[in-house]
Amino acid sequence: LPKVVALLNQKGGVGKTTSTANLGAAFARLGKRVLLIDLDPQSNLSMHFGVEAEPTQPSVYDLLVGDGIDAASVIVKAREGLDFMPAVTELALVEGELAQQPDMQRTLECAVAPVAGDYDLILLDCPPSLGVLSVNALTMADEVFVPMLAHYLALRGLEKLLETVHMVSQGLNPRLRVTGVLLCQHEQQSLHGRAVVDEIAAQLARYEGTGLPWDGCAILQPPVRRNIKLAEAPSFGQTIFDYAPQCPGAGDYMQIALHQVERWWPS
Amino acid sequence: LPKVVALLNQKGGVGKTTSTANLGAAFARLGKRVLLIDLDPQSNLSMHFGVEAEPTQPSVYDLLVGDGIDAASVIVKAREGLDFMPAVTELALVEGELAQQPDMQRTLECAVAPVAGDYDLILLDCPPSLGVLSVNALTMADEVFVPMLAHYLALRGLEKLLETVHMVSQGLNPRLRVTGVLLCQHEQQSLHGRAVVDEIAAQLARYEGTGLPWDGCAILQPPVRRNIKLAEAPSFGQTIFDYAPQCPGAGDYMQIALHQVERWWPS
Ligand SMILES: Nc1ncnc2c1ncn2[C@@H]1O[C@H](COP(=O)(O)OP(=O)(O)OP(=O)(O)O)[C@@H](O)[C@H]1O
Ligand SMILES: Nc1ncnc2c1ncn2[C@@H]1O[C@H](COP(=O)(O)OP(=O)(O)OP(=O)(O)O)[C@@H](O)[C@H]1O
Ligand SMILES: [Mg+2]
Ligand SMILES: [Mg+2]
Repeated sequence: LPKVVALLNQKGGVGKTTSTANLGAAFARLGKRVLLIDLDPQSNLSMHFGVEAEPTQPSVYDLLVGDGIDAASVIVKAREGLDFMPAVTELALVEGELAQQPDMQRTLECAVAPVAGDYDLILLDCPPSLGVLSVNALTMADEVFVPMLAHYLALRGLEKLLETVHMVSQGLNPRLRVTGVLLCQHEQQSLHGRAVVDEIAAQLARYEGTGLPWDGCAILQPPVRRNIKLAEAPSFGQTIFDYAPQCPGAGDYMQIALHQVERWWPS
Repeated sequence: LPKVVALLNQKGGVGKTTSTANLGAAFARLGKRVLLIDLDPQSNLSMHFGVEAEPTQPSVYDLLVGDGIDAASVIVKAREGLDFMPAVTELALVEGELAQQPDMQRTLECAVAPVAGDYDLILLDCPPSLGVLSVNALTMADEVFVPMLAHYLALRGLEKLLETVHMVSQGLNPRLRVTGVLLCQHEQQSLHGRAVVDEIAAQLARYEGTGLPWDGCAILQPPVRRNIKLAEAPSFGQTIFDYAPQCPGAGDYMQIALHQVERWWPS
């Protein structure tokens, strides 16, 4: 069975997609079989792979609301060992459509089940909201990473995110854990950033031993530094490892992937 | 009658709120009477003013769905010449509640009308979506500023924003114009940034003379540089002019305000 990780933060523009694409690529380069699922109607994830969408290519939308869609047909190969399921703008309608169905929170999990066994790791790129799509991701996930900026405004809204995680862990998915805060676009030299990181660390320390889903959550190391190469790569349809494998952004995502490989598949 | 400007971009985390707060503060320091309206359920705008919300303080939510709420009671003083109407998380429910009513897109405009005459300028801080709240803002606005990053991913989604503006200008608000692209968190030395700015400028040039609502839209000068002071200020409940009036972020927002004063109120 694959490890399933949701990258979730209802705050927009923090680095969910950049992290899903580049962590996914890093894990694949480390030999893991990886599936990425784009749950954002803005469908930015595929920009990182330079794969032209065939007009007939089924999307996550078809998978969720279609009848008898073959999950394997939704899969697009991005790189060696790296597959993804693309999103489309129609996904914005799913919030309404799925809401009509009973047990709608399990739709994603059930739809992906037929192909899940082909992978070591599945990463779920969530939209900037805590609606039906994100709840589907949380229902399917083993773990949650929270990409965020070390900015004061980013601390607010964390509470709402944890409320949603708590709700899902109480009912739909008792095994759900928030295991990592993923610092994105990090500016090492900023005193403000350091103060915010200390505040995050202090909050995480208070959760230790509480038995809550984020008990034991850590700040993933290293923070992913702000590095314009990470913003440039998708404009060329490339992961950071294609575009600038020696740059700090590539190094940071690879380091995070290495640490997680040791944690999830200890040798 | 006041000039009404909506700061809109459905992409999250680009700088809508930072710009509304600091442009608002700049215009007030230039002697204009300014009202800021927070339309985002995440209610970040008030963080920039350090004003403690009284438990009994009515919000934009009450103004929109309440019965017979006195618009003047929703107003909170932020600084000399700078007032604001605060948001609350319940505003997230408005999308559903207002959608039941006929003529729901005019709700904001009508609710604010009794106090509008007290101001020279009203700025509307939009949420990261193109739903009912943003459409209410577009229906009330004379002009739209689009805060955005000079990143490749930011170019996508611009089309969807303009579609929504077009729809509102066709029916509800024929006077609506998109007059400015507001470059936020701008990194001057980035070649990628310059390439994206050139692309934005080229697209804007193509709209010239088309008669579309964004005919004549310009990139506002100067771009607002990335400056950590702008992220720090709200953690102290301060505008950038309180916190670091000499920093580049303050200078950039003040320059933009000066240019707009000359355009809107030519001496
Ligand atoms: N470490 C970094 N250094 C520089 N730019 C970055 C970095 N990480 C992300 N970016 C840029 O920041 C912007 C937002 O990133 P991204 O799209 O990954 O965020 P997101 O959380 O997925 O946004 P959304 O909420 O809209 O889905 C993009 O233009 C991206 O290229
Ligand atoms: N010029 C800048 N330099 C540095 N940081 C900035 C700048 N402008 C904005 N920020 C920071 O970037 C983050 C996002 O900014 P802001 O909240 O204003 O965006 P927004 O578009 O209003 O987001 P949302 O879509 O969630 O409403 C905040 O942490 C803010 O402090
Ligand atoms: Mg994204
Ligand atoms: Mg905002």
